Amino acid sequence: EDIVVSDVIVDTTQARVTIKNLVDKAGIAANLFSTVAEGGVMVDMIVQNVSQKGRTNITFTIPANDLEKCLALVKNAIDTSDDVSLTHDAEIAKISVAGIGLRSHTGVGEKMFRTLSDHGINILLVGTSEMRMSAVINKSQADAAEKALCEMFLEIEA
Amino acid sequence: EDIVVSDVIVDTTQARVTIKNLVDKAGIAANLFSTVAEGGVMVDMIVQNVSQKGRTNITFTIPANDLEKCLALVKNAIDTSDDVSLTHDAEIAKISVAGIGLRSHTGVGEKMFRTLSDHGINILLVGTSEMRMSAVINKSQADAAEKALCEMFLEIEA
Ligand SMILES: C[C@@H](O)[C@H](N)C(=O)O
Ligand SMILES: C[C@@H](O)[C@H](N)C(=O)O
Repeated sequence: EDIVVSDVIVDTTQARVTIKNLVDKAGIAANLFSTVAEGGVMVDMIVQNVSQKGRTNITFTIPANDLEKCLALVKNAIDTSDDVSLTHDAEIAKISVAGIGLRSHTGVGEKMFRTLSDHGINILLVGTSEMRMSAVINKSQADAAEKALCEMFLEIEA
Repeated sequence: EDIVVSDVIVDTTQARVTIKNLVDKAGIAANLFSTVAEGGVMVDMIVQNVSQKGRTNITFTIPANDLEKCLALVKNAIDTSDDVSLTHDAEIAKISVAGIGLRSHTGVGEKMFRTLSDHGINILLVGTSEMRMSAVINKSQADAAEKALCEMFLEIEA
């Protein structure tokens, strides 16, 4: 019954960048990602939750090797006088469960999160789509997460 | 040069639910999504950004027809005495740009956000993966967004 999941992917090559307290108005995301793209940095995951009091945070992941360059680019683009700030984390792993029609199988997200929590793994960031559910966790737990998710979804002793 | 994008999808059948101020520790996401799944509500997008002061928000989208049921389920599952609260929005559209290898083409996210901002469309929520970039916007702007994104990515006068 778990055949909808075709793959478990663990990526330990990325870093997280978060811009905090951005004004939630049209054009802000466009400007940010233009800056990063023009700097030649490739962005993988992008996560933005709903705003509170007109402000929100945008987090994205990039190759860890580009972290210095990316932080420099973004620092020039943000308005620190407006309380916008920057955080980053190089000690992450991005784990993804890939398949088809994940939405119509209510069990996948729940199983993925339960599997991680059963192993005491805290979920730092989540972004999902119909074909891929991705969570960012601490890099030190990447192997444990991979093993547990492979056992859960692929019936493999990884 | 835009052939990596194969589809522009606009979904106006969903609603957004956000649980605010959750404790950021292992097991919280698992409990939340178990509750929703056991109630028979199918979850599509899930977005969680990084925590601040040990707390974070989780947002997810569901069929708009399940909103009442979902809110009732979640209210029972959260600890309002711990300042955890619930918000929702039925007036959303989820717009997605789908393709292959979106990560390695730095232009796609930037173009998607720029196209929306050029039309004055504010981006409320973002969750992306290598094959699909999704943004939630106000439902009233769904047609404008679809037209603009089809013109940008599919060279169609939609
Ligand atoms: C925060 C950012 O996404 C903003 N809402 C925008 O549309 O660009
Ligand atoms: C907030 C929630 O995702 C929590 N970090 C968990 O792992 O369940």
